[in-house]
Amino acid sequence: APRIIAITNQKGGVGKTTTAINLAAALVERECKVLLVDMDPQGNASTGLGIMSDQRDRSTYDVLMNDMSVADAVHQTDLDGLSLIPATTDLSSADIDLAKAVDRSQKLRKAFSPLSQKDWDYILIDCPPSLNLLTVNAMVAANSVLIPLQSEFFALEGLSQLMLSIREVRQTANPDLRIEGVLLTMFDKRNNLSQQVEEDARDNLGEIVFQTRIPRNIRVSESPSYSMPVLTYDTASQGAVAYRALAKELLNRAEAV
Amino acid sequence: APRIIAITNQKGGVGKTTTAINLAAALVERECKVLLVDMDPQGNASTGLGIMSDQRDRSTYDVLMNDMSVADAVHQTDLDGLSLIPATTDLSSADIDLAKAVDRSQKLRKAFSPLSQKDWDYILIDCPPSLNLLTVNAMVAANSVLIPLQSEFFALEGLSQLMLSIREVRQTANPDLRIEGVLLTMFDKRNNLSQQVEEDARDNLGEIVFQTRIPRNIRVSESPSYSMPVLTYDTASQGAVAYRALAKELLNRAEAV
Ligand SMILES: Nc1ncnc2c1ncn2[C@@H]1O[C@H](COP(=O)(O)OP(=O)(O)OP(=O)(O)O)[C@@H](O)[C@H]1O
Ligand SMILES: Nc1ncnc2c1ncn2[C@@H]1O[C@H](COP(=O)(O)OP(=O)(O)OP(=O)(O)O)[C@@H](O)[C@H]1O
Ligand SMILES: [Mg+2]
Ligand SMILES: [Mg+2]
Repeated sequence: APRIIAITNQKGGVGKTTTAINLAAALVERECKVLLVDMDPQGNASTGLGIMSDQRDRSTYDVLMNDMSVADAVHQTDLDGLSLIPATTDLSSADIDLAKAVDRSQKLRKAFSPLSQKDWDYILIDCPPSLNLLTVNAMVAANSVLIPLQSEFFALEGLSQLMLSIREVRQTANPDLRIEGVLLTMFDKRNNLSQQVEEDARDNLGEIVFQTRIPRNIRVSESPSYSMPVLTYDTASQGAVAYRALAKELLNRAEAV
Repeated sequence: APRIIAITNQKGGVGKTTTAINLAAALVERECKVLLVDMDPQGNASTGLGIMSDQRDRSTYDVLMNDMSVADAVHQTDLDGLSLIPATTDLSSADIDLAKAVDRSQKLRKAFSPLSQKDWDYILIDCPPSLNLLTVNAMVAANSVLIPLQSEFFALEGLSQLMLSIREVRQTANPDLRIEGVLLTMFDKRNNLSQQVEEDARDNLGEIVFQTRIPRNIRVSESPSYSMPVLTYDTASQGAVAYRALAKELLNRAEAV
């Protein structure tokens, strides 16, 4: 079966979508077949990969609420090997709609159950900035959670709450849920705050924190306006180099397990 | 009655909390009495003003779910004239708990109804990164909405969705809800992306966009780790100067109306 990774952190603006898009692109460069599932009603991952809002006739909402199969909901992106299930704004009502369903936190997992390694090597799920039913669905369906951590003060504050939620999902619905890793994002080595956050993270979380740090890099934030990952937009940029290093580290960890 | 402003944008990490804390501090400098209500389960505004999680025995959750009065829930901060109702993590379940209540979107407005100008001149509400029942409660209780807009590509994408939600609240629950303004945050004048976002925002939204832009300024992101607004942490910083200019512009607009 594919390896399923939920990219989540309820703190907003920490680089979840940017990591989902660029890690997916870096895995595809390494000959992996990747599916990106956009679970955020904002639809930033969908836009960042060039699937505009008027092209999202089949979406994550359909998979969760209308029993559409993953195979029917998938869109091709401009990148060979990278497929996407886009998000629409009606996903924001899925939270309240799902609350009434019996199997409300299992919907995504059930949709993934027919899938095999032949379909995809990796499924990445971009989560909204909240610990709501959409994020819980992603954690229940996933093998592991990748946590982007912005190198800023407020970012550390939410981490313990997130770890509690992961433990709760592990105890109630998904006993195998692991932490893939914590990823330092928007890192600026000239700035004390970034260094402080890295020190705190490595002291408290140890090996869980990826060695790879993603630097703050303007080319990263420009790339979605051209509907492409930074790896395509500016292949030699610091951002592209860092996301390739992350893919390599992730694949090495997977082999070691 | 106090003027009530909800600071909201479902896009994460755009500067809602930073604006709530520093605009509150700048209004206090101008002799206004201000109450800041933290509606985000992350509790960043509470931490940023020095009310740590073990001191939040009375909180926004109590006001919404346990009929605690605003007067009983208020904490003093280190700043004379600035009071706070802190947020706790159980607020994240308030969303699902509130869904069952009859008057689920009116809870905060009812809690504010006994308040008068003698209590506060301004009430600022820091919202979570989502269009959930907590944010709807804030919009129903508010006179106006202030929208921080990060000067980045993904930021513009969510704006139309937010405007639709504001219109919906105006039509169903709060006919007087106005837009206080759209505030450009983390603005970097050396960077094309920032200039592009400013141009797009002023072209599409005109006068709604504040003249004041908040620059990206490291002192702003350092100040919450010292539990103080940037106005106190580094009074001469570009961030402090910009938030004072914002308070002045806001007060001028209020007089003009
Ligand atoms: N390494 C980086 N260097 C510079 N800018 C970055 C970097 N990573 C992300 N950004 C920018 O920071 C902003 C926030 O990133 P992003 O939208 O990926 O975060 P998010 O966690 O998905 O946000 P949300 O909580 O709203 O879903 C975006 O404008 C993005 O382009
Ligand atoms: N003008 C600025 N210059 C530099 N850094 C800033 C500025 N404004 C905000 N920040 C930093 O950017 C990050 C995001 O800001 P903030 O937490 O206020 O956004 P938010 O919209 O409240 O996020 P959330 O969606 O999680 O509630 C924080 O680490 C903050 O310190
Ligand atoms: Mg995102
Ligand atoms: Mg905030």
